[in-house]
Amino acid sequence: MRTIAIANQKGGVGKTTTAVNLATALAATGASVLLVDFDPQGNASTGLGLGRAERDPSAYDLLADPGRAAAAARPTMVPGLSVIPATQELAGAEVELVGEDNPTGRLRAALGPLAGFDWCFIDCPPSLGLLTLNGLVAADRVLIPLQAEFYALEGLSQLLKTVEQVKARSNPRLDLAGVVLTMFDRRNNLSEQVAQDVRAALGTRVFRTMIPRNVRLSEAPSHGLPALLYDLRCPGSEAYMALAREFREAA
Amino acid sequence: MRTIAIANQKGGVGKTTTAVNLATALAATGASVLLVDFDPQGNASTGLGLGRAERDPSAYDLLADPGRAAAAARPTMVPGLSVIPATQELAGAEVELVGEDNPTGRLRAALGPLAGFDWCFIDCPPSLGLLTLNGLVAADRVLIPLQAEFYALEGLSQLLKTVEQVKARSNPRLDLAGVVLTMFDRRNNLSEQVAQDVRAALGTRVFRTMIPRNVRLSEAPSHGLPALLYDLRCPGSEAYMALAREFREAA
Ligand SMILES: Nc1ncnc2c1ncn2[C@@H]1O[C@H](COP(=O)(O)OP(=O)(O)OP(=O)(O)O)[C@@H](O)[C@H]1O
Ligand SMILES: Nc1ncnc2c1ncn2[C@@H]1O[C@H](COP(=O)(O)OP(=O)(O)OP(=O)(O)O)[C@@H](O)[C@H]1O
Ligand SMILES: [Mg+2]
Ligand SMILES: [Mg+2]
Repeated sequence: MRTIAIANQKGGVGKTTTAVNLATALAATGASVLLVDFDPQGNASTGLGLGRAERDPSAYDLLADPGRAAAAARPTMVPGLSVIPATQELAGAEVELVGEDNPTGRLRAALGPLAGFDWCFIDCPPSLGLLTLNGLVAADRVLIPLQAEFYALEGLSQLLKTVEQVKARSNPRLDLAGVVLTMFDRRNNLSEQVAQDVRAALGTRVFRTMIPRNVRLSEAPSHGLPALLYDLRCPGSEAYMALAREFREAA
Repeated sequence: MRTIAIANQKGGVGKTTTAVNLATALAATGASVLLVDFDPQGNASTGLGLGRAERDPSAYDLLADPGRAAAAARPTMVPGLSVIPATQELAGAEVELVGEDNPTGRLRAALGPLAGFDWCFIDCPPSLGLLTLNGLVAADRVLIPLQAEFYALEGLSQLLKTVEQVKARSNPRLDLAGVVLTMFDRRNNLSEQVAQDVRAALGTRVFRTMIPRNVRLSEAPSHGLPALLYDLRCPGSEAYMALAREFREAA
């Protein structure tokens, strides 16, 4: 199993939308995929149709008892895609883990023994706290969704620095899978400008595929469906299928 | 001085854009305003033109030594608007304050003695952790920017619950100033649907003023300027001036 953390401390850049739709696109090619919702908001769980009452056990339970991962993973309406859901309880972990033994290695311990999955994606919350650090320590690669906006660009160097620190201190196998530009609007100079700046700085570490701004992507979660099931032909779904192809080639 | 926390754990909903532009609009009416950047990303500080080297002392220093608030507040290019800037160091506070004495009351202690300001706005990070809790404990009112999107709506009830808990346990004067709809796009059914749902649930606690999606609002920070100085006549600036009028009437 290869594990990919989807992280960016900037909020609202498309982490969850990327986690749900990239995982779905890979499952659609016949791979066996697990999505771990590691954000107390629980948006990825909602985006895959899980109600609040269908989240026991949840990701929070893995932190106290890593052996529960297999029991927490459950199938979704997408063939080949399972999910470990998140509840608000997960927010407590940021405080409860402080001072505990191995505070950033709990998720890695939980996912280690899991078998039967080709890929595992971890949707991280908008911060560089203990939940995201657990995601980075558990991962082989980190995928960074980047909204084509100025504030989002500002946080990128801090995020890359944190990835380097985690690689040096706790997880030597961690590398960057790549940066994917999201909510890209061709008509908007700012989008073009940010895309040029990021490609100039990071070169081939930026995926060629860009995810366009597409309202169908934001409508799908209100139906509890990934965009690929809600509207397979929309520009958003097509872009995530292209990203899945590019991602598999690069992996 | 009346203190307003701008909070929402959902990322990218327009907290910083609202903090910078509402504070600017109020200063433009002759009020004396302080903006506290309480997000380690430091976006509000950037949006008001402060470079990374101009942030000493910063909001982080207030947590260790509340007496430094007056020294940390500095003028901006907006007459009547001062800012206490944020640095990445602030992220450490989420861990350092755990187990300390009075972990959620540090900001309140720092802002209490400040004189000479009519209004104080606190830009909170996208989480319900110790930084946001410090903001809610220090505040008289909480203003909730809400993106007209499904995932943003999902988190609202958790946020309102947290506000009630803070009011019951640590800050009895805390009340909701209101919810302001942001990035509203009249052409998009989802926006209209979310706006209707929120008004049905919260009634007059939702501001009449809605902030439209307007690219000029996202361009302004790349020039280190609030939108009102970057482009006073754009729909975004006009909306924040209308919000400032409505906010003053309601206060
Ligand atoms: N390409 C897109 N086009 C249009 N809307 C999008 C797109 N990608 C995401 N969205 C919408 O934008 C909002 C933010 O996206 P999302 O919630 O996936 O970001 P996030 O980084 O996971 O946020 P958070 O930081 O809160 O976890 C959501 O309402 C989502 O539906
Ligand atoms: N009304 C608007 N129209 C267009 N763009 C907007 C609008 N409001 C905010 N933006 C842009 O959307 C992005 C998110 O806004 P902002 O950073 O203010 O949200 P936030 O809630 O403070 O995010 P975070 O959760 O990361 O702190 C920014 O790039 C900002 O420039
Ligand atoms: Mg998310
Ligand atoms: Mg912000």
